[in-house]
This record gives sequence, C-alpha cells and structure tokens, in this order.
Amino acid sequence: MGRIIAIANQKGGVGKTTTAVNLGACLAAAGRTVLLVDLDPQGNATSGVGLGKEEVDRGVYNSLCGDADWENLLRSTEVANLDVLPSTRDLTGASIELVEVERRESCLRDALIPLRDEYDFTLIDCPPSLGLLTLNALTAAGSVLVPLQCEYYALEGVSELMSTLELVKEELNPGLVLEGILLTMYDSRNNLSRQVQDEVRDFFHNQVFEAVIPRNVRLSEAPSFGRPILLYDLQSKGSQAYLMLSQEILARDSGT
Amino acid sequence: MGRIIAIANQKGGVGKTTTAVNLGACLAAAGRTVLLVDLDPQGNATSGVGLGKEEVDRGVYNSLCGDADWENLLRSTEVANLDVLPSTRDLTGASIELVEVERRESCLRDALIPLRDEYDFTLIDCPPSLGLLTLNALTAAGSVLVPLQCEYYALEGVSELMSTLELVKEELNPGLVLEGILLTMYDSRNNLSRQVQDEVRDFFHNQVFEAVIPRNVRLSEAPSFGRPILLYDLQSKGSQAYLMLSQEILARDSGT
Ligand SMILES: Nc1ncnc2c1ncn2[C@@H]1O[C@H](COP(=O)(O)OP(=O)(O)OP(=O)(O)O)[C@@H](O)[C@H]1O
Ligand SMILES: Nc1ncnc2c1ncn2[C@@H]1O[C@H](COP(=O)(O)OP(=O)(O)OP(=O)(O)O)[C@@H](O)[C@H]1O
Ligand SMILES: [Mg+2]
Ligand SMILES: [Mg+2]
Repeated sequence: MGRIIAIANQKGGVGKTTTAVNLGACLAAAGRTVLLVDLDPQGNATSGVGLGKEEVDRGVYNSLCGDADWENLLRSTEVANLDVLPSTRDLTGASIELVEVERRESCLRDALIPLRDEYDFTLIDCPPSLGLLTLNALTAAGSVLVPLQCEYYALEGVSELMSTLELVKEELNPGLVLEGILLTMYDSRNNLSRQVQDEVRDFFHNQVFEAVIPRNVRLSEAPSFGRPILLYDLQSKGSQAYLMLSQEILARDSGT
Repeated sequence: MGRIIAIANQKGGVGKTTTAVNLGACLAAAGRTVLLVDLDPQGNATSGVGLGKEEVDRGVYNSLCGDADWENLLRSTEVANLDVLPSTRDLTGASIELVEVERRESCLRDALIPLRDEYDFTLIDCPPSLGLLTLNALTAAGSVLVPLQCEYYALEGVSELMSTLELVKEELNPGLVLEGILLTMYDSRNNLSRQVQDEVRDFFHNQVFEAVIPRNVRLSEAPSFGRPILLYDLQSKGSQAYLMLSQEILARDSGT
C-alpha cells in the first residue's frame, strides 16, 4: 500500500512546492515510485518538473469530478520513477465549484483510490490556503509534512494549521498523522532563523525533522530550468539537504 | 476623496503584508491619514502593526456583512495617522460563506463606502489566492499594487494575475488601474534577481516602480516586535526603500 503525504501550510512562500518537487525526486532516485500531485492552481510543481503550461491541457482538475482516464492525465518527468498529475488553469475555479458538491472534501481521496498501489509515495503540493483544495489533500493523505520557513510570520500561523489538522482528523480523516515539520530557508548567520529553530524544536520535539533545508540560491534557480535540484546541482547544499530528508523518511518507514 | 489600493498577488510569500504595513507607515509618517485593511485570514498585517490575536475579537469580517459599527472595528496603532481594520479567525470561513451571498464580490466595496473620505489612503492586504476575498479587494480598490518577488516561480504567476485584473476591470470594477509592480527581495549579488528585474522592466516598462525593495533581514525581524520598519530600524535599507516607494506614489498624486 502506497503512502500519501500532503505538503501543506497556509502561509505563502514557505517552500511547499520546492519540498514536493525535490523530496519527490530524491525518493525516486532512491528507487521508489513517486507520484507528484499538483493541487495548486499556480501550477509551480508542474513547471518545477519541466512541464510547460502549453504542454498540459488536462490534469488533477479532471480527476476530481470522478471517472478519471489516468492514461491521459498522468505524465512522466525527466526523473525516472517520478510521475506528475499536473495542475491546469481550471483548478482556479475548483475551490468555488466544490462548495456545492456532495462530500466536497473527499473528491481527491476517492479519485486517488485506484492509484494507491501504483506508487510507493504520492506527494500532494497544496496551495497557500486552508480552503477546499487543501482540505481535499488533507482528507486524501495518510500524513502531512509541514514546511516551516524560519521567519516570524510563518511561525505565527503554525497553531492555526495544527488546529485545522486536528479538525480534519476528527471530522474527515481519522487516520491523518503529522509526518513532520521541516525547517526551510534556514540561514545560520541570522538570529531570527536560530530563534525560530529553537522555539520550534522546544515545542514540537521529535516531530521536527533532523534535516534542515538551508537558504540556498541554487534551489531557487533550478525551477527556471524545470529541473529538481538533483539534476540541476547535485553538490549544492540544497540538494544534500533534501537527500538527507528523503533518507530520514525512508529510514522511518523501514524502522516501522 | 481617499485612494483605495489593493496589495495583491496570488503567489505566496512575495512581500504583500510587508509592503502593506511599511508603505502604510511611510505614508502616515508623511502626514497622510492611512487605513490598513487586513483581508488575510492569517492576520499578519494585524500583528505586523502590533495588535495581538488575543486583543482583537472583531474586525473586517464583521464589516463584510453590512452595517458595521466602525467605532468598535477600527483600531489605532503605534504609528500616528495609521489605523487598522484587523483580521480575525472567522475570516477563514468567509471565502466559502461568501459564495452564496448576493453580489458576493462587492461586499467590501459597499462596506468601505462610509470610510472613503475619512482616510487619504486605504491599503488592503490580500491573501495569497485569487478567491473571493481578493476579488472583494480588487472590486473595492481604485488601483492595485503588485509586489513581485525576484524569483522564477513568482514571475511565472504574473500573467495569470494580469488576466484576472483585466477580468475584474471588465466585469466588476471598470475603474481599476495598476498602481504599479514593486520588485521585492531583490539581491543584487544574485543572477536570478537581476534577470527577473530585467525581464519585468522590459515587459512592463514604466508600470514598474523605480523603488526596489532589497532583501533585508531587518524587514523580517520587525514583525516580531510588532513594528513597521520605520519604528524598528529607520536607517536600514528596507526602511529607506519603502520611504522611496511612498515618495514615488505621493509625487505621482501631486503630479496628477
Ligand atoms: N531553501 C531555499 N533557499 C532559497 N530559495 C528557496 C528555498 N526554498 C524555496 N525557495 C524559493 O523561495 C520561493 C518560495 O518557495 P516555494 O514556491 O517553494 O514556496 P511555496 O510554499 O510553495 O509557495 P506558495 O505558497 O506560493 O505555494 C521560490 O521562489 C523558491 O524557489
Ligand atoms: N525585502 C525583504 N527582505 C527580507 N525579508 C522579507 C522582505 N520582505 C518580506 N520579507 C519576509 O519574507 C516573508 C514573506 O513576506 P510577507 O509575509 O510579507 O509576504 P506575503 O506575500 O504577505 O505572504 P503571504 O502570501 O503568506 O500573505 C516574511 O517572513 C517577511 O518578513
Ligand atoms: Mg507552492
Ligand atoms: Mg501576507
């Protein structure tokens, strides 16, 4: 049975897409089969793995309404073992259209049922909100990975996110657990970064990954070439950090 | 007649709140009366001007449903001439609740009518989405200021934003104009930053502000003290850049 991990945080720009794309590529490089689901109307994860907007006319939106023809929706990427269920523009209207749908939070979970055993890992990149798209991801997922930028505003939003996760667990998805909190854009020269790390580790203890993603310009350059960091600059600090994260997740799996 | 400027971009973490808070403080320091409307459920602009979540139980959400008692909703801040209409947690549900409301995109515009002549400037901080809250801001505003982070993913989303602005202009708010595009988190040592600036200036020409906001750690430290950069570190590069932006906007106004 494959694992489904939602990558979520309503705070914008904290590294959700960067984590989804690069963790996905690292797990694929370790020989796991991975599906990246781009549930953000912005479509950054889709372009982050090299698919241009003009190359994609159908995607995750078409799967939400039931009866998906997976042959045409799933796309392979430059990375072996990594497929993507792309985002398209019509996803923008989905959070309004879903309001009047029966069991509106479960559309994605139901859609992904036929794929669960096709992939070892399914990673869902979420938009920066706690609206119906993110709720669909949290209902479909077995666990949620929370990227947390080492900044004040990002820290402020964590308690709201945690109480939403509790609510989803009670009402929509009792099996949902926290995969972990991932510190991102960490700058060791910066007081604020160190303070945020200390506060988060003091509060969340072993729910915070050992792996910390440093601020690394190579990570922000890679998407302009449509490549995960592994293919863009394997030796970079960003690449090493995401490899460490993937090993930490795989070690837990084999340990359980 | 006061000016209403929406500060919007669906891409997350590009500096919307930082711009709303600091431009607001700079305009206030120049003697203009300013209202900061926090239309983001995250409430970062509210805490960015020093109001804690526990101090606020009513805010912009209460004004959306008509008949607002402004005496209790508007709050003063540490900065003279700068008031805030705060965000509260119940704003999270608003984008779903608004779906079924008559003239759902115009609730904020109608609510702000009695205030238009009370303030020289009203700045609306938007959430990172093109949903109903942002549509309300774009319908209420006379112009929109677009913070644009000097990164690839941020650049990718600009065309989607511009076509949404066109749509809003056609269907909801014919008077809406672009106040300007503001380059944020610019790092002159970084190739990507320079490339993004070149591309944006080539494409948008004089719609891009002369003022450019550099990446400056003091800007990310200030919110943890609940103070705009002017009060936290007046000499910092971030502070100087936002002062320049406010002067550019005021010079245009006096020129017209
Ligand atoms: N560790 C890092 N070091 C440097 N830049 C980074 C890092 N992680 C992400 N970035 C860059 O920061 C920006 C924000 O990251 P990203 O888009 O992944 O965040 P997000 O949470 O997915 O944003 P959104 O909320 O809009 O979906 C991007 O331009 C990305 O390239
Ligand atoms: N010029 C800058 N230099 C350094 N840090 C900055 C700068 N501008 C903003 N920041 C920091 O970057 C983060 C993102 O900025 P901010 O929260 O203002 O963006 P936003 O667009 O409002 O995000 P959201 O999409 O979540 O509303 C914050 O932690 C902020 O303190
Ligand atoms: Mg993203
Ligand atoms: Mg904000």
